Amino acid sequence: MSRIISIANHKGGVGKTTTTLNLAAALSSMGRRVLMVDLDPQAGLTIASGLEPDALERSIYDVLRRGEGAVDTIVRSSFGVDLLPANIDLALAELELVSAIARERRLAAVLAPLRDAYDDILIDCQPSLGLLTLNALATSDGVLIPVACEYLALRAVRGILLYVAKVRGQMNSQLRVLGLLPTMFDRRTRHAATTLSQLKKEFEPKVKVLNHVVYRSIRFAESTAKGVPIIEYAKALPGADAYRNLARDLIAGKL
Amino acid sequence: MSRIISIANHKGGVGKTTTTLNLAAALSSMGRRVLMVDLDPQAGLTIASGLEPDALERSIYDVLRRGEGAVDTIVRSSFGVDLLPANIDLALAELELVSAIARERRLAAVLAPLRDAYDDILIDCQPSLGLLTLNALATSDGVLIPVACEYLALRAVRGILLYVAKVRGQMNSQLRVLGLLPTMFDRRTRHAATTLSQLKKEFEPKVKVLNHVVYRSIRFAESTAKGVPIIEYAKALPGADAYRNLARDLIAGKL
Ligand SMILES: Nc1ncnc2c1ncn2[C@@H]1O[C@H](COP(=O)(O)OP(=O)(O)OP(=O)(O)O)[C@@H](O)[C@H]1O
Ligand SMILES: Nc1ncnc2c1ncn2[C@@H]1O[C@H](COP(=O)(O)OP(=O)(O)OP(=O)(O)O)[C@@H](O)[C@H]1O
Ligand SMILES: [Mg+2]
Ligand SMILES: [Mg+2]
Repeated sequence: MSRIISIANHKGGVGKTTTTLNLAAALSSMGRRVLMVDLDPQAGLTIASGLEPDALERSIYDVLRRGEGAVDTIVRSSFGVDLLPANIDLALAELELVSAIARERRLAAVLAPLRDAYDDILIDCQPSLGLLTLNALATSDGVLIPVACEYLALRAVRGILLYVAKVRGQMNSQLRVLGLLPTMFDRRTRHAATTLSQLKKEFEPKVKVLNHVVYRSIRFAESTAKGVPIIEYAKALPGADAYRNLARDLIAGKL
Repeated sequence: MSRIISIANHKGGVGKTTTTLNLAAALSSMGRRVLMVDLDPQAGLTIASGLEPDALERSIYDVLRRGEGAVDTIVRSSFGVDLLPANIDLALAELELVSAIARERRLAAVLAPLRDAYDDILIDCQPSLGLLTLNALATSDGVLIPVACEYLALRAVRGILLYVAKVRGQMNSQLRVLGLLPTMFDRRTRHAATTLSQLKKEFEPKVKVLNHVVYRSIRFAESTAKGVPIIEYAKALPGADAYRNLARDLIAGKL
């Protein structure tokens, strides 16, 4: 039975898509059977996986609407990991789901038949706390929260933690925060170090601030443009190590 | 009668809040009467203006719900520009507005009585294309689209342009794209230059790619943490010039 992990944070541009892709690639390179789910209408994960959202015959929108058919919608990413892809149609799902029955559990129903086929299912969430993100958290065992090491991202953390606590209280008592993943840490500036120490001061020990700090590097944007994960594009990059170590610790049950 | 400009892009972390704040400060320093509107439940603009979202007695959520009372909700930011502030309650507005009458024009009704008191009203939008952003675009004369000079941000531009065209066609024929504002341009990497030239190739001449390129600098995150606009915090920074020149060109009607 697979573990389902959401990568979520309503603050935009903190590295959710980058984390989903690179963690999935690292887990897969260690022998795990991994499925990525793109739950963002911008389809960043689908694009970064080397696919054209507009060229997809079926996407996760169709699956959510019909409540079935995930198996036939899964495609292979450019680096060999399975993906349930998205396109802009998914933006319709938010308004269409509002009046549906069991609207928060559509994704859970859709993923249920897949759970024996994979060890890990990673869901890339959009930068908002609407119905799609709610669907992701409602069906997840854990949530990984990337936090860019900058002031506004730090200030947004309280909001996502409150939201996760609400979902755990009202819909999914299994849901655990796996940790806050520091991203885009710029070693050349004091600002990042100050932000990271504030993050620890404010949220530890209730929530773990992961020590797999992902340093800022332009290699991430370059690798995304090529549809190649960082662990292949820039093997020796500290950021690649961070995602490999994160994958290893996840497999070892340390998170 | 004031001009209303939305700063919008569903791609997260591209500099929407930073642009709203610094453009507002620059316009105000040139004698314009400016109102900022925070339309994002994360309340980034409210925080960066030196205010505590949780300590607000009234916020834009109350105003949207009641359909009035904006004048009594406006507060002064730490740098002297008026702000219609937000807090996390605004996340409720999205679901509550769905079934309201004239749900797309709530913001227009609320801002109408203020239009004679200001020259420019700048609306900071959240990273999604839901009802709040729709309200902003439905009442705007122009939309400014910040685009980080990185691959995934480039790929998201088509999506926001299609959405703006839809709003112009169905709700607000005045709505114009003022331009794509290149942000976070890292001069040390080829990736930014490649992305910027692709942006121009793909979207000009239909849409203007503004030449006020905002270079990447940690000074932006530092200034936001202090609640001080970049034009005061780091006057000589090229990024401060970019926002000053953008303000000057807006006043001169060049955009
Ligand atoms: N450690 C890093 N160092 C430098 N750049 C990074 C890093 N991680 C991600 N990036 C880049 O930063 C940008 C934002 O990352 P990404 O798109 O993964 O964030 P996101 O949280 O998924 O954004 P959104 O909120 O729009 O979904 C991308 O251009 C990405 O390539
Ligand atoms: N030119 C720049 N150079 C470097 N950092 C910048 C620049 N502009 C903004 N930033 C920083 O990048 C981060 C993202 O910017 P900002 O929060 O303004 O984006 P946004 O589009 O409003 O994000 P969201 O999608 O979450 O609303 C912030 O930490 C901000 O301080
Ligand atoms: Mg993303
Ligand atoms: Mg913002």
